[in-house]
Parts: sequence; C-alpha cells; structure tokens
Amino acid sequence: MDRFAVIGLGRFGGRLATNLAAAGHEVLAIDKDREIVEEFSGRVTLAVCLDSTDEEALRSQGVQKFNAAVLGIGADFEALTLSTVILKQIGVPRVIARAWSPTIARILARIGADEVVSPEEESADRWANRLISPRFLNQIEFHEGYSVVEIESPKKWVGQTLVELNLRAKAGVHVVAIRREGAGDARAGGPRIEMPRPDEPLRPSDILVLMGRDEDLRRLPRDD
Amino acid sequence: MDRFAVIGLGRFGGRLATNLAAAGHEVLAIDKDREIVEEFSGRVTLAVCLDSTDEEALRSQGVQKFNAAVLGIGADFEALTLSTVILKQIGVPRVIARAWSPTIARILARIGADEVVSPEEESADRWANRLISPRFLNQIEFHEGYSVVEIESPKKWVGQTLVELNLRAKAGVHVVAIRREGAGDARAGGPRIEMPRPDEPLRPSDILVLMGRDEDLRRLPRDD
Ligand SMILES: Nc1ncnc2c1ncn2[C@@H]1O[C@H](COP(=O)(O)OP(=O)(O)OP(=O)(O)O)[C@@H](O)[C@H]1O
Ligand SMILES: Nc1ncnc2c1ncn2[C@@H]1O[C@H](COP(=O)(O)OP(=O)(O)OP(=O)(O)O)[C@@H](O)[C@H]1O
Repeated sequence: MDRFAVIGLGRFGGRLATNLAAAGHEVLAIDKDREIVEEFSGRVTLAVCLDSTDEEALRSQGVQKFNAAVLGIGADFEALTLSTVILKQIGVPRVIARAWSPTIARILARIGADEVVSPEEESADRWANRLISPRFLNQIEFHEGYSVVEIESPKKWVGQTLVELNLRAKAGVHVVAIRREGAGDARAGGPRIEMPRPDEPLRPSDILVLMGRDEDLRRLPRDD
Repeated sequence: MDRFAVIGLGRFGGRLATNLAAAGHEVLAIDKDREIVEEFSGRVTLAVCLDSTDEEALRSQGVQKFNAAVLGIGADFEALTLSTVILKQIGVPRVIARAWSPTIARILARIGADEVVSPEEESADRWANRLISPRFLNQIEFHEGYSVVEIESPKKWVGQTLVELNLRAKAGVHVVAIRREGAGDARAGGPRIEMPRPDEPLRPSDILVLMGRDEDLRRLPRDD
C-alpha cells in the first residue's frame, strides 16, 4: 500500500485523491480552504487544512516519507512553484505538478517537478485519437507504431474461423483475444474474454482484441 | 478522410485541431479572436474568425456537412450552451463539448451534446492509474476486469523460455507479444514488437505485453 499527498483539491486534485483512496492507498489530502478540506474528510485517510507554501506544516505531516506528492493548485503560480521546490527539498521522491500553460509546464520541469500534468493537452490527444479511429472501441499505443485495439467483428468476417481468416498473413494483425457474449463467469457481469480458438467461427457480437502496426490496423475492413 | 469543426482554440481545442489536421483530416478551426485564428491558419485546412453563437455564420461554413464539431470554448457558459444547441439544430451528427464543471457537463448532455469532455477528471483518472500501478509501463483496461499491460521482464523470468514459464497455467496471464531490443526494422526506431516464440529464453531488456484479469496482473512478480 502506497502513501500519497495530494495538494489542491480542485477538479483534478480532488478526483485524484478520491481515486487513490478508493483503490485502498493511504491519501493525505491538503487544501488551504477549510470547507473543501471538510468535504474530503470522509473519503481519504486524512484531510488537512494547510497552505503548501508552509514548509514547517508540510514537514509536520511527514510528507517526506510519502511515495509521491501531487500538486493540483490552480491559478496561483507562485504557490505552485514554491510548493514544488519545497516538496523536493523536503525529500519527496516523486513530485507531480499540474500545469495550466505550456510555459508553466516548462518552468515546473526546470525547478524540479518529476512529472508535469497538462490535462487539456492530454485530453485533446485522446479525443483526437477517438475521432480519428472511431471504430476502435479501445486502443493502447506503443511507441514504435504498434497498437492493441478492440473492434467489433466486421460483417465479412462473421461466420469464418480464425484459421480461414489467417489474419496474421493477410492483414498483418494478431488476434489477442475475443470478447464474447455468453455464459460468462459469475464475477464478470457481461461478455467474457476468451483466448481465440482457431477453428471456431466468429459471431456477429464478437469483439476482437487485435494487435499490429497502426497502418495495418487502420486498413481493417469497415462496416460503416 | 473526415471533416471536423473545432470551435474555441484554447489549449484543448487548439491542440485537438492541430492533432486532427496533422493526421490528415479536414479541419475547420474557429475562434472569435482574430489573433488566435491567424496562429492556426498554417496548421489546419481553414481557420475562420467567427462567433459560434452566430447561426448564419456557422451555416455559411457548411458545418452541417461535417462528421463532428468540437466545442473548446471556456469561461463563457452562455456561448457554450447556445453553440451546442445551434450545432445540433443545424444538423451536425456529433457534437462534443468540453465542460469545466460537473454541473456544466450535466447541462450539456441534457441540451443535446453527444459527448462531454472533462479534461481534469479524465486526467485525474489516468494519473491515479499511473500512481497505483507504476510497474505497468502501459495499460489498457477492459470493462470486465481484464487488461493488457506492458511490464519489464521480472528478474526471475529472465533466461527462461515461455514454455518453461507456462504463464497461462501458473499466473493466469497470456503473453501477447514481446518488445525486444535488437536489429529492429528500419522504420521502427527502437525496440521491435515480436510474437513470442515459445522456446526462446527471455532477455533482461525484454518488455512483455501481457493480458489477463486485473487481479492476476497485480500478482505478477515485482523486482522493486
Ligand atoms: N498554497 C496552497 N495550499 C493549499 N491549497 C491550495 C493552495 N493554493 C490553492 N490551493 C487550492 O487548490 C485548489 C485548486 O485550485 P484552483 O481552484 O485555483 O484551481 P483550478 O485550476 O480551478 O483546479 P481544477 O482545474 O483542478 O478544478 C483550490 O481548492 C485551492 O484552495
Ligand atoms: N462564442 C465563441 N465563438 C468562438 N470562439 C470562442 C467563443 N467564446 C470563446 N471562444 C474562444 O474559445 C477559446 C477558449 O476559451 P477560453 O480561453 O476562455 O477557455 P479555456 O478554458 O482557457 O480553454 P483551455 O482550457 O482549452 O485553454 C478562446 O480562444 C476564445 O476566444
């Protein structure tokens, strides 16, 4: 179980603190606004009202023994930069700071932030991918131009077996798994993941998990 | 090639417009601020200065024939909601609107936005996952508790073959692929993705792409 400090409980910091606590980790949630701190007191290990530019106050909370500290302070550039420097000087091994402009992102990196979060840019990147490849229900990209994607079974593949389709030779993609409707196990609520059997015909509701080069994945047949 | 309208070229909209255009799609970038429009005129198909609450102006740009319109307007709630309604009434099939509060997100959905983007929350969800599972270099989650992840080859697996490791039986995970340093092909700059050969020993620098249930993936051996 890891220990995290989240400073600044706006939409980014607040949600992060909540998610980490829900996953069972120890979370110290910090904000200078008392009302906000009170909202979090049920949901995290400890919610504390303090100003993160107060080095003594941070030390007294023991943040130097935490795995990581995340700064979700918005608007107050001086508080954000000073808090970043203080946390590194106290000895927090990993300090992640949320930036609200590219210039601020560069400054944070230079003054010691281990990682910088840029929610608008990160979100734009993902939504661009969703718009560019709408037929991929899900996609994980690897750096060298390979991805794992999920697609609905194209109509012209339904009824054929994987041996007949021979996707590796013909389409350059590898079938990792199939999500199939059916007598799922009790703990999974819906379709179950199966390792593909080469001689079983594909069904219309099958969702295929494929991996291959991005350019080969983009060439897969479309029904739309 | 798809056609997109992006209205509001702040950090979110601006980056989205740039990404879509870089991917080869037709992008109409719109902002009411003339200086901002000029910054984009080299990078997108067409950059136009107009106010998105002006229905006539939008119609004259032909947005009704676009695949999707994305609203990246910040701060001006009335402009955002009115623009959303106008775009749907004009007949744009897919309108994606960026919200800056949970309440605004709910309003947008109710007045017709097909999708709502919440960058801070989306970013917090991903960073929580990165903090919770740091050893996964990459992760794609499926709904029923399965994921595909990348991990560095654990020390105790190095030198063993996949047949010897028998991960499916012993660890409940399926090896999808291996990223291996080596004589990569010319177009990939770095490690290449290979389909695993059952009788080849794992090397220390191998990165394994695995799939399985989340609880099995979490139990994989750790070197730290
Ligand atoms: N020095 C500080 N110490 C502790 N908390 C701080 C400090 N400065 C700001 N905060 C808190 O950080 C939180 C987030 O800041 P703010 O609301 O300005 O940012 P935001 O950009 O709107 O955040 P988000 O986009 O994540 O909603 C606020 O609750 C604020 O009280
Ligand atoms: N009615 C409108 N029509 C066209 N553009 C608009 C309209 N209202 C606002 N914009 C533009 O939307 C852009 C983004 O708005 P703003 O900068 O207020 O949001 P933001 O929340 O800071 O955006 P981001 O977080 O994406 O940087 C601005 O460039 C602004 O000129």
